[in-house]
Amino acid sequence: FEFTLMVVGEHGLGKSTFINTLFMTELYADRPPTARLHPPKTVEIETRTVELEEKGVKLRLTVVDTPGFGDGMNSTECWKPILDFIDQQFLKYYQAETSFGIERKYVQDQRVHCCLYFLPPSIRGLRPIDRDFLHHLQHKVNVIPVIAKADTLLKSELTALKKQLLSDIDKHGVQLYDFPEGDSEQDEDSQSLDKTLRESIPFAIMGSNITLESNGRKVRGRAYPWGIVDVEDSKYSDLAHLREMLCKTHLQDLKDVTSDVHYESYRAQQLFG
Amino acid sequence: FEFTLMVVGEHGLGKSTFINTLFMTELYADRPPTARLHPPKTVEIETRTVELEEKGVKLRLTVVDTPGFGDGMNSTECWKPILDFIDQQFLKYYQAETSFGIERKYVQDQRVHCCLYFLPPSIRGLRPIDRDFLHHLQHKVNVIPVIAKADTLLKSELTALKKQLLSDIDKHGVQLYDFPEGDSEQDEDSQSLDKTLRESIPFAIMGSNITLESNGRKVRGRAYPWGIVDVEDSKYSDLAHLREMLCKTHLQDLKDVTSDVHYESYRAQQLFG
Ligand SMILES: Nc1nc2c(ncn2[C@@H]2O[C@H](COP(=O)(O)OP(=O)(O)O)[C@@H](O)[C@H]2O)c(=O)[nH]1
Ligand SMILES: Nc1nc2c(ncn2[C@@H]2O[C@H](COP(=O)(O)OP(=O)(O)O)[C@@H](O)[C@H]2O)c(=O)[nH]1
Repeated sequence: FEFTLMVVGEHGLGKSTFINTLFMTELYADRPPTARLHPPKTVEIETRTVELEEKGVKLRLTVVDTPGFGDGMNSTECWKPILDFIDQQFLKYYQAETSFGIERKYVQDQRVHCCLYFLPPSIRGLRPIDRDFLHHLQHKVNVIPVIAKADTLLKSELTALKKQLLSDIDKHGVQLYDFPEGDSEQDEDSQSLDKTLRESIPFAIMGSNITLESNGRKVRGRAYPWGIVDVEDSKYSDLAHLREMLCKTHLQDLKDVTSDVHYESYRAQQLFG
Repeated sequence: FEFTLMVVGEHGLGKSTFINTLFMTELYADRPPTARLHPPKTVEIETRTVELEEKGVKLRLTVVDTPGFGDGMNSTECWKPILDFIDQQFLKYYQAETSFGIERKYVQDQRVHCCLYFLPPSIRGLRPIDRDFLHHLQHKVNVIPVIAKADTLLKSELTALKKQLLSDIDKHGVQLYDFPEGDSEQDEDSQSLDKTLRESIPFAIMGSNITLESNGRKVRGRAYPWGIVDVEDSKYSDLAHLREMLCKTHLQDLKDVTSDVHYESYRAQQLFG
């Protein structure tokens, strides 16, 4: 089983910490210390692959990082290298399918199935750079917006920000990954899960590479002088919801929408130009 | 007594909250709600004046805000409108002094005496936009860098960030406001204060418009689910140091350096071109 997740957002928003927390791995151990200090001046594409196993199911996970996004003085076209990479992965798949005539189920699937777009917690609504990125990527990949470092927001600030972002997304007609409307065959539970997930967008996330002791339990957390934050506590973090969605309930749907919607419109463009 | 303080930094970094906390006033009550949501596309200059009184000493404080700084897609010249404003205030003073022949002590002093430069807590060192700004403003105004929303950083992260910023400031030869080296006439106390202030640069600051109850005391704070942060507690906030410095101990020195150093070099440019 193959799945490719892309993370996009400015340097220092906690992207690598979050990926380690989400998949409970140490994916970025190989990164040199200097890369952590200064982002590149133009956007680069870095991919890392890891084999995960959950209850007997093997998952080949590829994480695509985009260092340099929004980090320079001029971000007018920083979405472009990202769009080009996604198209390049479509082309690889297209060539395997057409010129080599390989049956789809045997083609290695390196297309990007999901893009987590990291929003800084200090924004008050979509910024010009966010609108620009979402506008150019919405028909190419399943975009899921997340509010990074949500432990820096009070409950009231988080609620107001989520509300404002949803209204901006609506106003600018941005199309995000849409949780499949509960169809009648689905049982009660899945329908109510879809509803909870739909209502948590944009997901409030936080991450930590450190395990601490809080209330007698071991948790991944951040120890502030005024209290310990358990980054997986669903009272104030949507991390657990997002993990369940990406790894279990919506993994297949994300792959299907990539294939049937985004790749199909790419194919149509290739055929009819 | 007149004093003009400028605050520069991206939208949403807590600048207006901090000014209210620092001077314990409600300076920004007049701001319309829409201005809080979307920053302007180009940098604007907004000034507000308030009369403060502290133990019988009247202080006419002007706060200069620079909405739009670093908020658009292209920040390559966003320092320019700010530099132009500072020069404009020098020119007003210069004209009063020369063309009208008014004695200095009767000229209204609207020159900018100090600039607080707000650095986001998520950075790992000076970014291109910070280096650019500091490079162009360092010989025009007394710049004091501050780390905004420091309650979002663990003690270890804050220590590492202060260290990295000082090393970047040194590497790029940036000249900040320099606390007057303790001269021999100063007593023990002032010398040790100057030392503490010098060692706290860049100041870690936080702010709040809300008063809460914590450990039986009323404090200005932020109530997270995991604990209450007293934004004036000097165990993790440099706010009290900064307030003492700006309002008491270094107020006169900031005015003197503005007049004897920055304005003098402006005057020399006017005379010799
Ligand atoms: N407040 C807060 N800080 C975080 C969080 N996750 C990571 N950090 C800190 O943010 C810094 C940058 O994190 P990193 O994951 O390297 O960011 P990246 O550049 O986006 O990959 C590190 O100092 C982390 O300790 C979080 O959820 N909340
Ligand atoms: N975590 C944190 N949030 C803050 C702090 N100060 C203000 N905020 C929040 O940040 C948001 C923006 O603050 P504001 O002062 O309006 O920012 P400005 O645009 O820079 O003037 C508000 O929701 C504040 O509640 C702080 O010290 N720490």
